[in-house]
Amino acid sequence: RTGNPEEIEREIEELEAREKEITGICGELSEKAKGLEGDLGKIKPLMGKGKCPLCGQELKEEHVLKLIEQYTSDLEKVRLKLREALNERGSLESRVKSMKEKLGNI
Amino acid sequence: RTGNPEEIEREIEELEAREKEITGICGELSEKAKGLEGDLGKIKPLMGKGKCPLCGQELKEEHVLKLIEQYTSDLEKVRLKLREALNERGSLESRVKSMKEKLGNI
Ligand SMILES: [Zn+2]
Repeated sequence: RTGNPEEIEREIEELEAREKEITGICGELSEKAKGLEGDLGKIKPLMGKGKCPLCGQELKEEHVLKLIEQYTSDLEKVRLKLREALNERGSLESRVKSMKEKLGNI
Repeated sequence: RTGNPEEIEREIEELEAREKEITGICGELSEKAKGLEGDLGKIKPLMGKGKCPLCGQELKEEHVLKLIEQYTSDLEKVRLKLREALNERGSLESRVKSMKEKLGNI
């Protein structure tokens, strides 16, 4: 890490651009998680119903269990990605902050 | 039809009781029609979708057509009953009105 102010400024710019990108990704992932939670909220009550309230077809218990498992695992994956993206954003913010302090001291 | 005021009053009471009952029935039938219209609004868009958006099972076109036909015919039946109930209520109201006028003239 050189102490050259131009280089530091350029690096701060790159980090801030990545920070903006990551913030967008966090937003998308959290919307996706909300959508999957909504779907699960509609599917879980199908357990024990003989017929689908929408299409009227017969509902076998193992079919509903499979659906619940599928949506639950999709939701887990999205939540994991969201945690990783939030972590990255956090570390970007602290790096930008410490670089700005460095710039201030030159 | 005698002109005896007591008998006319008793008959008015009976008609008004029936009128009240019929008004309740009209309310139920109109709620039922609204429910079926709502269901149809959810089922019609299933046309052309390969899978049910709720239970994920395959949707055959003739199955969806059958569903649309069934709900449409249920809705027609309810609307017919509603028209009949509204007609009965109308004729009860005019009979009560003319009997009250008769009472007023005795
Ligand atoms: Zn279904």
